[in-house]
Amino acid sequence: LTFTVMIVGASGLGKSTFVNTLCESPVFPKKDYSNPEKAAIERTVAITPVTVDMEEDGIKLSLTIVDTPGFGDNINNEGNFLDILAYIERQYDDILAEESRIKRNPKFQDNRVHALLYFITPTGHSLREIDIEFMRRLGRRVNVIPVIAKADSMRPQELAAFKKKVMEDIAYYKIPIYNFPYDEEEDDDETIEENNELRALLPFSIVGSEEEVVLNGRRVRCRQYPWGVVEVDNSRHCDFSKLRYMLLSSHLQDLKEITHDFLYEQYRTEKLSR
Amino acid sequence: LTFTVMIVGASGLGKSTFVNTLCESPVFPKKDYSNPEKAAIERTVAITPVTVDMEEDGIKLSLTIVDTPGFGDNINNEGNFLDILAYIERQYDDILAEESRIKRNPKFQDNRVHALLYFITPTGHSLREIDIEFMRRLGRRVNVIPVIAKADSMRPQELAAFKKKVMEDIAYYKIPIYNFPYDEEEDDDETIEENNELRALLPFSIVGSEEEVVLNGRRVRCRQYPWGVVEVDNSRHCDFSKLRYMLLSSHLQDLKEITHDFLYEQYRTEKLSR
Ligand SMILES: Nc1nc2c(ncn2[C@@H]2O[C@H](COP(=O)(O)OP(=O)(O)O)[C@@H](O)[C@H]2O)c(=O)[nH]1
Ligand SMILES: Nc1nc2c(ncn2[C@@H]2O[C@H](COP(=O)(O)OP(=O)(O)O)[C@@H](O)[C@H]2O)c(=O)[nH]1
Repeated sequence: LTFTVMIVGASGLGKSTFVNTLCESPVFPKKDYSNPEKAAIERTVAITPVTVDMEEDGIKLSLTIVDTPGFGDNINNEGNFLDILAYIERQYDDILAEESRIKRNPKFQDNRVHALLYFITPTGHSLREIDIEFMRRLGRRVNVIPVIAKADSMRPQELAAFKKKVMEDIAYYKIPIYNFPYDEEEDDDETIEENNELRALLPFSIVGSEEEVVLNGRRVRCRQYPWGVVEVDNSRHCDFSKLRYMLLSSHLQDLKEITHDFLYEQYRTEKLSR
Repeated sequence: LTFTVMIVGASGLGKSTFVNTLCESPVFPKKDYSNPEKAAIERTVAITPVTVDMEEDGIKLSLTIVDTPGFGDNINNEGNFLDILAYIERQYDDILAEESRIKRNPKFQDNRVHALLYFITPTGHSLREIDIEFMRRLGRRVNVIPVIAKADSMRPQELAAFKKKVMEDIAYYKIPIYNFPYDEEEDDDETIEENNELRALLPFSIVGSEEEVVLNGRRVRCRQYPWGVVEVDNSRHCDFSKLRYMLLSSHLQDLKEITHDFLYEQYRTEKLSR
């Protein structure tokens, strides 16, 4: 079983930490920013896929994570956006080329991006122009799943209000996102219920941590502050565990199917009609 | 006694909350983002000074706060920067014009900016290109005091490491900031010691809050999370009280003198030599 997820958002929103938390291993080691010259070089690293072998519910999963250079950090960010879009479309072009070959390539690998996690800066206000622009343009090519980064910087009422505003912006600006579709005819009540519950949580609030602490006898992934401890897997603290379950388990297949049957087909039609 | 401070940084970094916390009154009411159309309009509001009458250590202070539209939110941010620089220079131009008048204007008001608080996004990495560029260019015209916004989103070791990296970047990129200068000859040991302590805290970590809660019988300004309570005035939680004291009390005079004797003079020389 294979699955590819791309991670997009400004530098410092906890994306590397999230990936390491998701995969339960240091997939992206801590970058070295201690040296300003080195930091400048690290910032311009290109888009790099990394594959991790995992097991979910007893099923082996080869998960490919595509990290993207922190965007939104520059005075002008159009270049970053175009690189990301080009990467996504290149994987579609490879499929297109392979489809048209008379002699198939037996070693061919499908590297299409099945989901793009877009990390929203927890401003507490509404989506920024850069978020609207990027999600709207990327949403035509890939399943965009908006997440609120560093959700532990928001109080519960701020988080609830922010989620509501972000979803209003997404509707208002007609930003296409993955919204847990179901088939009234085909899906059973339990599936419909699950989809409604997950959609109601959007955008998912994320807290990531590679630190483990023993709390009340259990090992817990958390962020320890002088004033308290935020638990990654505690659904009263954030939606991390729900996001992980839907991405790697319950909705993995649907994300792949939509990519193949709809998003890829859309690209193919547009490209062949030019 | 008058003093003007400008507040600069991306939207959602808690700038309005900080001002309200500093002045202990709702100087900047909560903006209305509930309506996407309204939010878009609010975002483009121009640079607006607001004056608040306060009392510090029994001394009456007329504090002018200059809010700037959230910058760094756009795909291209050069326009925002130019507006801020233009505002600062316009106040110098007014002084220049008044200096040259034969018949003085008795109602003339000195609106020069004495300190600019630059809100750094708490990424945990290093300064972003936009921070380096803006602080370096603004630092030539005004006393720039870097502060780390939403410091409660960082664990103590992350905050200490980030402060260190930011100061290394400031040195490496030669960013001029207000760094608590003292005169070996003129200043007494206590003043030198105080300046060294304040400089060692840079950039100041900020947490703001308009909410008050009773904790252990005292009224405390704080942010209440499900996992604990962050106290604004607790120096183990952030540097807010130290920043407030130096800005409105101990270093107010020095910031005004540097603005008048050095930064304004620099501008005047450059402008008259063109
Ligand atoms: N408040 C908060 N900080 C986090 C979280 N996850 C990571 N961080 C911290 O944010 C900083 C940047 O994290 P990193 O994963 O390198 O972010 P990236 O640049 O987006 O990859 C580090 O100091 C992390 O420890 C989180 O969920 N909440
Ligand atoms: N974590 C954290 N959030 C804050 C802090 N100060 C304000 N906020 C929240 O951040 C959001 C934006 O605050 P606001 O003052 O409007 O930011 P501004 O856009 O920079 O003026 C609101 O939800 C605030 O409650 C702080 O010190 N820490």
